[in-house]
Amino acid sequence: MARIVAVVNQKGGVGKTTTTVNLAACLGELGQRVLVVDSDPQSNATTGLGIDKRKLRATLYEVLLDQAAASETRLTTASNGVDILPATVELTGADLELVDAPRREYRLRDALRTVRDEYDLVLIDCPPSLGLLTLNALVAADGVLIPIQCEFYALEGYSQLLKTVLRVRASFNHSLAIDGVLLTMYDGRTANSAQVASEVRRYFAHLVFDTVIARNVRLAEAPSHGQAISTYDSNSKGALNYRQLAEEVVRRAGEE
Amino acid sequence: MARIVAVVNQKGGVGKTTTTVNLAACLGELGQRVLVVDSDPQSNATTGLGIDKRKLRATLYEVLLDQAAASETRLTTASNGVDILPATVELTGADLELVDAPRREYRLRDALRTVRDEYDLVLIDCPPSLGLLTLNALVAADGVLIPIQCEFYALEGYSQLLKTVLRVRASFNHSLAIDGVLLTMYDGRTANSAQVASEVRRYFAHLVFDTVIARNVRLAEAPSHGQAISTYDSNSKGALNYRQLAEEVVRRAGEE
Ligand SMILES: Nc1ncnc2c1ncn2[C@@H]1O[C@H](COP(=O)(O)OP(=O)(O)OP(=O)(O)O)[C@@H](O)[C@H]1O
Ligand SMILES: Nc1ncnc2c1ncn2[C@@H]1O[C@H](COP(=O)(O)OP(=O)(O)OP(=O)(O)O)[C@@H](O)[C@H]1O
Ligand SMILES: [Mg+2]
Ligand SMILES: [Mg+2]
Repeated sequence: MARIVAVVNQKGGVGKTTTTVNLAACLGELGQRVLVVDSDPQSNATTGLGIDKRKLRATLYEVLLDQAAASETRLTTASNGVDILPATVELTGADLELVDAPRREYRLRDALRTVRDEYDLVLIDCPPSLGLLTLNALVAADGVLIPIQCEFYALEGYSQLLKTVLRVRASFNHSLAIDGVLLTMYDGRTANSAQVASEVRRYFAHLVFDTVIARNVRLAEAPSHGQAISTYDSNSKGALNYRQLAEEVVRRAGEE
Repeated sequence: MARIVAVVNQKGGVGKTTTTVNLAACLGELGQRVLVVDSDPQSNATTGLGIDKRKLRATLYEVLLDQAAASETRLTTASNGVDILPATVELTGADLELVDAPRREYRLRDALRTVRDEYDLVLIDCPPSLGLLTLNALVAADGVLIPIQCEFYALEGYSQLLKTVLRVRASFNHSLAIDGVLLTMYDGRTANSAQVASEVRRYFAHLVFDTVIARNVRLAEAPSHGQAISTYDSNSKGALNYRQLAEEVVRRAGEE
């Protein structure tokens, strides 16, 4: 049975989508079957995996509103072993339309129940907010992966995030765990990155992945080609880092 | 009477806070009086302007809930001519508490009416979402300033943002204008930045500021010292760019 992991941090631009897309692709290279769920109306993960949004008949929006099944909405991608449950900007409407709906927090969890057994891992890319879409992801998930950018402002949001995780654990999903904290955009040339990294390690201790994702411009270029880094530039530092992360994720899963 | 400008983009990490803090400081250097309103629970602008959050008695949260007046909550900062209406993580609660409140969209607008005449400009730093806090900012504002990071993923969100601006203009605030679009984190070493910049100019035409903010690590370092770039490193590229922007904003205001 697949583990469902929400990639979440309400601080914006910390590498949630970049981590979701590239970790999925690198796990696919290791022979794992991964479903990416794009739960951000900006739908960057859908574009990052090369999907043409203009051709989509159904997306996560229809799935959450019970107008389509997850099994009919997911698509294969150009990355081996990686499927996606895509999104478009229409997903913004789900917040409003589900305000009074029954079981509105459990919609994603219920929808994924029908497909999760076909995968080793489900990765949910969350928007930079703690609204209904992120709440759905946290209720559906077994664990969270928290990317933290190695820059000062990124240090200020995680107490809010942890409070939200604890609240979801208390009211909706008792087994929600923190699978790991990932340091991203580490820039070895500045003291800033090292200071932030050591502060994060002090706070989160063993939860912090050994793998650190360095700042690497190839990671920012790959999405414009609709490719994961392992396809766009297999020899880049970004590809190396995300392959290391994929191996660490597999190793950690085996140790549980 | 002060112009109220909301610095807004639901895409995360595009430079909203960095622009709010540094544009305010550089306008202060030109002799303008600026009020920064921090309407993001992550309260990065509050930290970026050197405020110790542990010592705050009242913040924007109390102001929105009518428990404190804006005039008693704002603080002076170390940047000449710049005051701040600070925030803490508690602001997250405003969303929930105002759900059924009367005039919930007008709370910020009403609160700022009492202080705006003491300033030349009010800059509202928004969170990376289009929820009630951003809605309050759009209803209170005369115009919006939209930072767009020169990276591919940042191209995918502005249709959602423009729809929201139009909706607010139709239902709450008929005179809301787009004051400008600011290109940020431009990295001359990669083709990516130039492609994104030309795409943004094609879409927004004359609305795009002539000033482009280059990627400059000193901008990411300044917040850890609680200083604006003009204080932290006055000779940096980042300080130069934001001074240029301040001059352009003043020039544009004069031409209206
Ligand atoms: N390690 C890295 N090195 C360089 N650029 C990166 C790296 N990781 C991500 N980026 C770029 O930084 C920007 C922000 O990353 P990304 O969009 O993945 O963050 P996010 O947390 O998903 O943002 P949002 O909060 O808007 O969802 C993107 O343009 C991305 O291409
Ligand atoms: N021109 C720049 N060059 C280098 N770093 C920058 C630049 N502008 C902003 N940064 C850094 O990039 C990160 C994101 O910027 P910032 O926090 O201002 O964005 P934001 O849009 O306010 O994010 P959020 O969506 O979380 O509110 C911060 O660590 C900031 O210090
Ligand atoms: Mg994202
Ligand atoms: Mg910000």
